[in-house]
Amino acid sequence: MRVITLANQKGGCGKTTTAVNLAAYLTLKGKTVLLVDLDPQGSSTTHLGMDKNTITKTMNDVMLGRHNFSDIILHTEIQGLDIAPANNDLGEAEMVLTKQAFREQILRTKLANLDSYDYTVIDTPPSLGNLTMNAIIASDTIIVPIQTQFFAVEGLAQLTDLLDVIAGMGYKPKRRYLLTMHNRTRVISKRIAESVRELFGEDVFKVVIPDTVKLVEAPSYGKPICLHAPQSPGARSYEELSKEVIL
Amino acid sequence: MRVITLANQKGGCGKTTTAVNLAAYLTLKGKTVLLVDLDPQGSSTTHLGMDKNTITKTMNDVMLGRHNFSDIILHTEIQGLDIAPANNDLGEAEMVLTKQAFREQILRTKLANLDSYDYTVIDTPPSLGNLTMNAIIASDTIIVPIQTQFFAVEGLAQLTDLLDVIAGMGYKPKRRYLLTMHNRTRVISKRIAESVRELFGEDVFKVVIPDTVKLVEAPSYGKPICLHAPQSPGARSYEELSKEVIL
Ligand SMILES: Nc1ncnc2c1ncn2[C@@H]1O[C@H](COP(=O)(O)OP(=O)(O)OP(=O)(O)O)[C@@H](O)[C@H]1O
Ligand SMILES: Nc1ncnc2c1ncn2[C@@H]1O[C@H](COP(=O)(O)OP(=O)(O)OP(=O)(O)O)[C@@H](O)[C@H]1O
Ligand SMILES: [Mg+2]
Ligand SMILES: [Mg+2]
Repeated sequence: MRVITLANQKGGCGKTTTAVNLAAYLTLKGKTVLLVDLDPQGSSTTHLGMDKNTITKTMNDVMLGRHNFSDIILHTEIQGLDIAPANNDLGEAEMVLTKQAFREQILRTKLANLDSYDYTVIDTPPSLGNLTMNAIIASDTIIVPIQTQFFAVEGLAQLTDLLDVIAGMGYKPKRRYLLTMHNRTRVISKRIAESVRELFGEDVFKVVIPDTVKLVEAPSYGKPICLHAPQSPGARSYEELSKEVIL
Repeated sequence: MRVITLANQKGGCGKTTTAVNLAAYLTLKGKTVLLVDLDPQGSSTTHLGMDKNTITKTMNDVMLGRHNFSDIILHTEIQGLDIAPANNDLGEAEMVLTKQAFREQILRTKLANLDSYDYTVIDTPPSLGNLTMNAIIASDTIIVPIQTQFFAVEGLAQLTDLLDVIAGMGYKPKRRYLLTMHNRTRVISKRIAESVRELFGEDVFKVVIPDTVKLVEAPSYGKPICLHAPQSPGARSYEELSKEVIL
């Protein structure tokens, strides 16, 4: 099973949008996929049309050892795409884990027992705490969404430092970078895209996700873009991404 | 002295952009303003053209009692606008404060000794931890930037809950809401704007900040919008905001 984590402590850069739409397109390509929502905001859970306030068993229970994945997994309207949901309760695990030993390997151990999926895609919160640490350590690939806006590159040093610390512990997931919310008419977008490709070379995905309203609308309909607007540029770019990921 | 905090744990919603540009326009209206950067990302510090990696005394020192505001305050290129800078060091205060008593009133006490400014504007990180708690308790007004996108309204409940807890402690700053990154051509923007006005009525500023590239570019030139593109729609909307704030 491949495990992919979306991580970047910069808020609003496209982690949830990418996790949900990549997971959906991997499924359409014939893979079985588990989407793990590890963000107490529960955005991935909401994005797939679930009511996070009525869900009683969440990733909080898995991280605190009260339940296994099989107890909390829900099917979605896309055949082959399941979700391990989250809501605000997950804030408890972030705090409790601070005081435990070996707290950063919980998710890795729990996922090791799950082998009925081809891919696990993990959405993380906009902070570099215990939950994000657990996700990175459980993964073989980290995808870092980078908005093509000024502050986007500034904050990468903190994430890179954390990845280096984790590499020192012996966990060395591949690092891939995805340019998102790209607006071809804006010079700043091109400038940032060029500097990111200079910095990270081949590790940057060839596909660039455009800044497009259909990706903003999709979550309000509780659907991934492949169901909300399958012919749109946003949908095609996430389909491209799924092809590059599978390679 | 009036104290205004920009707060919203949703990342990338325009806290820094609003803090910097509101502070700049208040200064242009003849007020003396201190901009306090309380975000370890140091975005406000960078946005005003400072190199956060060469600054040795920051808000971290003020929050940990090692320095007073007067030891760390820097002048900016706008006459009448000063900044209390931040960088990654500030992450230390967030952690240390967790273990101290009366930790949430430190900023309020430190600001009480400063009376040479008409306004203090505080930028906060995208989380509801000790730093944001300190900023809220020190303030008479909280401005919550709300992007006119789907997830923007979802996460407000957590911030409202925190404000209610703080109100229970006897600190009741006014709550004002600012619609930002508004794109007139997108139906979703209009829908969100309408539902925010229904929810919060008169507490929503009349001015709406448009989604405009000049506001994305300005930080990469280290300048507020009033210097980078003073005639642009983005500049005019922040000037409008400063007028509404002064009223
Ligand atoms: N390519 C895109 N074009 C236009 N808008 C986008 C795009 N990708 C994401 N968005 C919008 O930007 C906002 C932030 O995206 P998203 O929620 O995916 O980011 P995030 O990194 O998960 O945020 P958080 O840090 O809060 O978890 C959302 O309103 C989303 O609809
Ligand atoms: N009105 C606007 N139009 C277009 N882009 C904007 C606007 N306001 C902010 N932005 C851009 O959106 C991104 C996020 O804005 P900003 O950094 O102000 O948000 P923030 O809430 O301070 O983020 P963080 O949560 O990381 O502190 C920046 O790249 C900024 O340039
Ligand atoms: Mg998210
Ligand atoms: Mg900010």
